[in-house]
Amino acid sequence: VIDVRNVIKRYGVGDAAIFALNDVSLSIEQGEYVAIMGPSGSGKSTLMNIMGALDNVTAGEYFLDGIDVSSLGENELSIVRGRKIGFIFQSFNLVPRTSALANVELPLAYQGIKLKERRMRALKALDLVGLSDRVNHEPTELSGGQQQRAAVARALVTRPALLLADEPTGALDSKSTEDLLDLFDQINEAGRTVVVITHENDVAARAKRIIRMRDGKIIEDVLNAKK
Amino acid sequence: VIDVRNVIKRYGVGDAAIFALNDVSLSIEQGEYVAIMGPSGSGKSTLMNIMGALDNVTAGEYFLDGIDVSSLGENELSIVRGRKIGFIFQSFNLVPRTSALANVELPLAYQGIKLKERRMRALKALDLVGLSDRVNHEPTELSGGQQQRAAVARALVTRPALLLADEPTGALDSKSTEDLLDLFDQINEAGRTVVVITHENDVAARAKRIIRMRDGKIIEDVLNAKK
Ligand SMILES: Nc1ncnc2c1ncn2[C@@H]1O[C@H](COP(=O)(O)OP(=O)(O)OP(=O)(O)O)[C@@H](O)[C@H]1O
Ligand SMILES: Nc1ncnc2c1ncn2[C@@H]1O[C@H](COP(=O)(O)OP(=O)(O)OP(=O)(O)O)[C@@H](O)[C@H]1O
Ligand SMILES: [Mg+2]
Ligand SMILES: [Mg+2]
Repeated sequence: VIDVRNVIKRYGVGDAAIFALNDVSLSIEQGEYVAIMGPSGSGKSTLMNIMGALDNVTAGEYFLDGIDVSSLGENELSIVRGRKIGFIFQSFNLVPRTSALANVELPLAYQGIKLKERRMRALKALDLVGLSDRVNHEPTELSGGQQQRAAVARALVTRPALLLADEPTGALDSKSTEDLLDLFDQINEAGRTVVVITHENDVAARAKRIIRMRDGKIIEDVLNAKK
Repeated sequence: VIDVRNVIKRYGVGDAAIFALNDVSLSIEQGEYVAIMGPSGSGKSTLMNIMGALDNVTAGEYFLDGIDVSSLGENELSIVRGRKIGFIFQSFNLVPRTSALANVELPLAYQGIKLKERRMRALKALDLVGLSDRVNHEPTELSGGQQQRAAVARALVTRPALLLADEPTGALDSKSTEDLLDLFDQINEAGRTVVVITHENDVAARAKRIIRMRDGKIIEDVLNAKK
């Protein structure tokens, strides 16, 4: 599914250049459950943006399901992303002044799914994350944890084969965290690929493989002994 | 310092009304270190916004250093806030397309502090949170954890008597979290009042008093046995 080969992501040039990713190679098969950990600024979100075809590499190659992503135009990329990948961003990225329901329906609207089906699937996804009583609230009318759960519902509503989640439990209390991780387990057991960036050990403990980064490099890639 | 009396915060009317705070009373003395915990949606951020005079109560009273906040106009409120309170928001609230340095200087500029002193104090605050090498980066050029640390620097730069922090470590790895909590300890030992909202037990463990909320009410208010 994911095949990152010698990828460099650089910002700026010369002495002031910052290497967010510095020669990273990584492959992830369908159905894997992988956690990515590492200090603040080590390149985790940058790697997720590359894996989600949201950002370009400075050097190296990236193949998503065998397709060379650099050979696709923006239109083809957004179709591939919309069909295959669910994103949970570190800063939620909900559309402001738009209800939780409309936010969750959005990815389905892009796929041309009719209103009746969209509405039914979006309500079901919001129920899964415990937000049935807040479906008409806009982002400013939701607490931090509720916004994060709405973002999770939006990522799951298209039933993506690949879920990329960046700190999905950062704003959640322990009960909501447990519920969410149980949901991820179910998704993975159904054969979908899950990649989770986290700095919380109890979140990483659910994954079958743990990757650690530092200064833009992968410094460790091990199977989770507890699994 | 903080004297909340029978405060209600309600959104909407009639059957659809939501009581974010439902008859909350709380007083905090100068120099206290208090943690506020509770499930997602239980009213923690709403309570912080009331304590920071950023939001109005539906019913009840709020006294900040003995002053009835409802008797002040917006101009007087922003002076009181600017002088006395440092805020760390759950969603960072950095000014976009503005460098970390300029973001941290902002509260000092509001107080009319000259550029030379502003610059020196802002650089020192950014150094305290480990961001000396990112002072010219704008929010989109910072990782999630770096943005959170810039927001912490901005809250501390005015040396406020009261620090209100909402999930200040949500996006931080364990080392950055430890460093930040050490900083809060130093601030509290210097006699400043610290109020931290968190769902992480190791963050709450640093406080001397722990308050728990549920459905807009305070259900527990105990001294931290470990302290
Ligand atoms: N503008 C609004 N309109 C309607 N309801 C609102 C509004 N703002 C907040 N709420 C509701 O008030 C309740 C309390 O919200 P608050 O943000 O204080 O929760 P919290 O304890 O900080 O939760 P979290 O841990 O998820 O950040 C929530 O149920 C939320 O949906
Ligand atoms: N547009 C940009 N310009 C310059 N530097 C950038 C830019 N975007 C990111 N960076 C830098 O790249 C590095 C990697 O950032 P990234 O967001 O991937 O970190 P992260 O591992 O996700 O950290 P966190 O745990 O804090 O979220 C950081 O040091 C950051 O400052
Ligand atoms: Mg990140
Ligand atoms: Mg909150």
